[in-house]
Amino acid sequence: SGFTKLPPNELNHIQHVIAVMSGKGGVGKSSVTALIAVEANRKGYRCGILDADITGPSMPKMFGISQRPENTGFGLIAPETRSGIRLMSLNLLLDNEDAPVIWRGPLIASAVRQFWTEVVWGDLDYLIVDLPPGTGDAPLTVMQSLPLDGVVIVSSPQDLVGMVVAKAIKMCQHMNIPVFGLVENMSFIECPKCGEKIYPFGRPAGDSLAQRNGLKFLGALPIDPAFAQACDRGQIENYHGAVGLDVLL
Amino acid sequence: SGFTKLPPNELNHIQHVIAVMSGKGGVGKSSVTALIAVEANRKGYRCGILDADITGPSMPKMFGISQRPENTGFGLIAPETRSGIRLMSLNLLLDNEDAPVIWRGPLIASAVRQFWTEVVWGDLDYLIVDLPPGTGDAPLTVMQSLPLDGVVIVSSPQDLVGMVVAKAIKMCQHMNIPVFGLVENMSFIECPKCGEKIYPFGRPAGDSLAQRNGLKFLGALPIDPAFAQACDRGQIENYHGAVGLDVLL
Ligand SMILES: Nc1ncnc2c1ncn2[C@@H]1O[C@H](COP(=O)(O)OP(=O)(O)O)[C@@H](O)[C@H]1O
Ligand SMILES: Nc1ncnc2c1ncn2[C@@H]1O[C@H](COP(=O)(O)OP(=O)(O)O)[C@@H](O)[C@H]1O
Ligand SMILES: [Zn+2]
Repeated sequence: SGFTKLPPNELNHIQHVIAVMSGKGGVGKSSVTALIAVEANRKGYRCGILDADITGPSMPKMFGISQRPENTGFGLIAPETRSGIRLMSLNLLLDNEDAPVIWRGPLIASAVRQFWTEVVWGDLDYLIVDLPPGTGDAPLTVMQSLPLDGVVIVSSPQDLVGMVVAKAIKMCQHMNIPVFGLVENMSFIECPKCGEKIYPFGRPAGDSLAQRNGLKFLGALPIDPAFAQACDRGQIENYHGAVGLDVLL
Repeated sequence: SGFTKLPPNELNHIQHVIAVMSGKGGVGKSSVTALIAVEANRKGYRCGILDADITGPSMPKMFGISQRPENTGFGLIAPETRSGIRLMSLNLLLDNEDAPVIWRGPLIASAVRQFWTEVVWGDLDYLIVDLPPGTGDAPLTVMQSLPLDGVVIVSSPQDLVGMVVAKAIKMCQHMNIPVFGLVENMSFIECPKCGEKIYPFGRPAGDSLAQRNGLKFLGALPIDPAFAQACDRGQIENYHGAVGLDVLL
C-alpha cells in the first residue's frame, strides 16, 4: 500500500499478520479475534494477539490475564495466556483495568506502532490484530505500518451495521489490503425453553453483505449466552462453540 | 472543566447540551440518543442531534434522511427529520452513505468543533450529542469545547462491557462533567413463541454498575427486534417501545 512498513523488534519472527475489523463497535471484533487465536492455538499454531483498541481494550479480560508485561532491555515481553497465546494490550500497562486512557490520535497511533516495534512476541505463526471501531488512527496506522497479510471483517445482521461495515471494507480496498472474508456474528439466538430460533437483529444478512462487496462469506455465529459468560469470566479458552474460524489459517 | 468553550454560531440559541456516551461500541449510544430526542420532541421540546461519531455515523439512517445540508452564508443548515428534529452528521455530507471517512484525530476533532460553530441549529431546548466509542478525540473535544450540561451513560449487561463503560464514567469525572445517570440496554429478550425471558448477555447489571460508580440508574431497555427493524428502515420516529428516557429532561 505504498507506505514503508515498520521493522518488527529484532527478536520477533512473525509469519503472518491478520487484522480483524468491522468499523462498527460491539459486533464481536474482539470475540472473533480471540476465537481465531484460540482455535489456531489448539491446532498447534503459535499465536499472538495485538489489542489495537487502545482506549477500549478488552482482550486481557477475555483471557483472564492481568500480569504486567516484563520490561527488558530488548523490549516489553508479551505475556502468555493459560494456553500459550501471546497477548499485548494497553490494559496490561494500567494499574486498574477500568482506568480511562484519554488520548488523542497521535498518542493512539504511537502506542499501536510501539506494540509492533517494542514488544517481544518471539516466534509466531500468526499475529492477530484486534482493531477498534471506526476508520481512524488505529486502523490507519495498522494498515500503513504493519505488514498485514489481510483483514477479516465482522458484521451483524442489522442493515445499519452493514452500512458502517461497508465503510471498513472500502477502507481496506482503498488501502490495498486484502480481505479474507466476512463473518456474521449474533445472527440468531435459540430459546432455551422451546428451541425457537429468534432473530433479534433481523434475518441473516452476512451472506448478501459479503456478496455485495465481493467477499467470501466465512460463516455465521449465533448469540450464545455461554460465550458472553466465558468472556466475562476470562475463560474464552474453555469455550468450544465457535465453528470453523480456522478457515483462514 | 477549565477549557474555554467554543462560542456557538450566532444564529443558535441552545438551552441545554447533553452527550450520550458508553466507551464501548454497539451497546446502543446512537439508539438511546435518538430515543431521547424522539421522546423529548413528542413532549414539545425543540431538539437537535449532533452525530459526533465522525467515522461511523449512523443517525441519518436511523431517521431515514439523506438530503444534503444547505450551505448558506451563515453556516450549514441542519436538516430536519420528519418530526422536526434537527440533525447534523458527517454522513449527510458524503455522496454515498457507505463511503469511508479515513481521518486521523485532528480532522475528527475539527469536524466536531465545526458541527458546533458552523452549523445553524436555530433555537433548541436540547442538543443531544451522540459520542463514538472510546475515550479519544471526539469525546475529548466535546467535553473541552462544548458547554455540556451533562452526560448519559449507556451500558449492556456483560461484565466486559461494564469494565469499558467504567472508563467512560471515570473520564467524565476526570473532566468534571456531570453524569445524569446510566441506562442499561439489551437487558433481555422475550421469546416470541413461549414468552420466556432470555438473558443473552448475562443477568441485568446496570443497577449495580450505576451504584458502584455513584450514578443514578435510569432504567433498562430490552432487546426488541421491532426496534432494530425501525432503525434499519429509517423509522425510529414511529417506534413507541422505549420507556421513560425523558426522565432527563
Ligand atoms: N456470539 C455472541 N454471543 C454472545 N455474546 C457475544 C457474542 N459475540 C460477542 N458477544 C459479547 O458481546 C460483547 C461485545 O463483543 P466484542 O467482541 O467486545 O465486540 P467488539 O470488539 O466488536 O466491540 C462482549 O461482551 C462479548 O462477550
Ligand atoms: N434494544 C435494542 N433492541 C434491538 N436492537 C437494538 C437495541 N439497541 C440497539 N439496537 C440495534 O443495535 C445496533 C447498534 O446500536 P447503536 O445504537 O448503533 O449502538 P452504538 O451507538 O453504541 O454503537 C443498531 O443496529 C440498533 O438498531
Ligand atoms: Zn421460547
